[in-house]
Amino acid sequence: RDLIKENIKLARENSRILKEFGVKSFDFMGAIGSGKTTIIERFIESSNKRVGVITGDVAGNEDFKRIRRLTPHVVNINTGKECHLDAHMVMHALEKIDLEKIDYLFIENVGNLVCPADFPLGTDKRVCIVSVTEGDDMVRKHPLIFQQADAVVVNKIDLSKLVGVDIEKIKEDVHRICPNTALFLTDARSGKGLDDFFKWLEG
Amino acid sequence: RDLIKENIKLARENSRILKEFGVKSFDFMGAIGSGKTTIIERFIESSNKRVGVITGDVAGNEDFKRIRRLTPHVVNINTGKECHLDAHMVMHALEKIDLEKIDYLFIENVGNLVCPADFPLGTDKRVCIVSVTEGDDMVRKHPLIFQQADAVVVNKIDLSKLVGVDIEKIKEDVHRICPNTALFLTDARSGKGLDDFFKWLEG
Ligand SMILES: Nc1nc2c(ncn2[C@@H]2O[C@H](COP(=O)(O)OP(=O)(O)OP(=O)(O)O)[C@@H](O)[C@H]2O)c(=O)[nH]1
Ligand SMILES: Nc1nc2c(ncn2[C@@H]2O[C@H](COP(=O)(O)OP(=O)(O)OP(=O)(O)O)[C@@H](O)[C@H]2O)c(=O)[nH]1
Ligand SMILES: [Mg+2]
Ligand SMILES: [Mg+2]
Ligand SMILES: [Zn+2]
Ligand SMILES: [Zn+2]
Repeated sequence: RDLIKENIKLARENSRILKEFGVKSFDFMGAIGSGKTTIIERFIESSNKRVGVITGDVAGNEDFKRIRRLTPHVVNINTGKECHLDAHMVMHALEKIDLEKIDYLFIENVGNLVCPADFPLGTDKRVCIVSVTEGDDMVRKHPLIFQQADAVVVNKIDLSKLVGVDIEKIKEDVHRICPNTALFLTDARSGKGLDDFFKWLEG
Repeated sequence: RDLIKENIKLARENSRILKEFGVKSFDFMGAIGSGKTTIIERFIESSNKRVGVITGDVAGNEDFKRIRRLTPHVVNINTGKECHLDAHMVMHALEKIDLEKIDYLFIENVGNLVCPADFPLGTDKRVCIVSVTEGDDMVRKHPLIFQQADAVVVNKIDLSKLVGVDIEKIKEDVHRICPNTALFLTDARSGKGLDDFFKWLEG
């Protein structure tokens, strides 16, 4: 479809601009409420890098307000009826960020394990963040987005027994469905497992 | 758009067929992993009604296999790239269910709080099921789907303290954004709060 081709063209343009300014960039995809904003907050709090963020949501500015407390370089995108960000939206958001003043850019995509897979944004890496509270089968159920990701984060591991989820089953699915993808197990509330993930981001 | 108009036409047709057979029907929308399948399982286990189910997922038959253990009247729909069920897919699924043999039909939609809002399926009622583990702002962030729902279920209330979520905030959002929608607070693992919700379904 033309939409996908047009998006790839714009994503390449975004990538060119980010590289020109030497900004390392990440597309944080994942399920609704999996912990995307919390993990970005933890990174900003623990890193000495200058961080910019684009928050993507269907409506409102909840995530924008949370990030705004930690960095001035943040832009909100409301997608309205669209259930994913695309490279065109990101292109306009980049115009509003002073790329000279940041080292890292996180783009928090709309919570959805389907459509974001088809719309790369032009970032260096793509990460898919899910939570054990969603059950142990979300990787099997949504293979395409995990195959597009460079890393998978399985968050809220502190709650696995309380939802009756066997983390080994999730690990097996990741190894089967996306064997070349880095896998991190985290608890973003206590910070457990985040060090390894942040080292991979800065790697 | 024509797609939406065409969908409404087919949804009316589905509704006509279901009413002809006297089948009470429900569209279970909601976030990924919020507890939709678990709540349907609980209903089948506790009710004396004959239940049919259409399970909608992007890929695989995980939910189908779970429901198959409880009722023979179950059909799986794989939506592939689509992040929502539509009336056309449901029309074909209905052809595979013996509607004479069931009293209730549950349609478990794809986990997504955006697009299902625009695609009614022709059921009597629409329910939106979210979980406290997704945070306390998912109603504010996705107003459209909650305004389409006849009832909202906030599930996994047993975990609210562990994710730092204030249920009162969610209740306030529901009263503000969709004041005419019935609200149920549940813990589908222990069964707490399900009686009231099931009474509303059978009401
Ligand atoms: N117990 C526990 N709670 C967590 C963890 N990570 C995040 N939370 C909680 O989960 C809820 C959702 O976290 P967010 O960071 O808002 O999730 P999100 O993915 O950004 O959500 P959306 O942007 O709405 O899709 C909040 O109440 C967090 O406090 C974790 O590792 N363990
Ligand atoms: N603690 C707790 N766990 C729950 C509750 N309801 C469901 N779970 C668990 O949450 C996970 C997801 O439940 P499912 O019923 O598969 O959720 P779903 O909405 O059908 O998921 P998808 O079809 O993948 O979108 C499972 O591990 C369940 O055991 C609850 O009320 N409390
Ligand atoms: Mg967020
Ligand atoms: Mg399910
Ligand atoms: Zn989409
Ligand atoms: Zn959609």
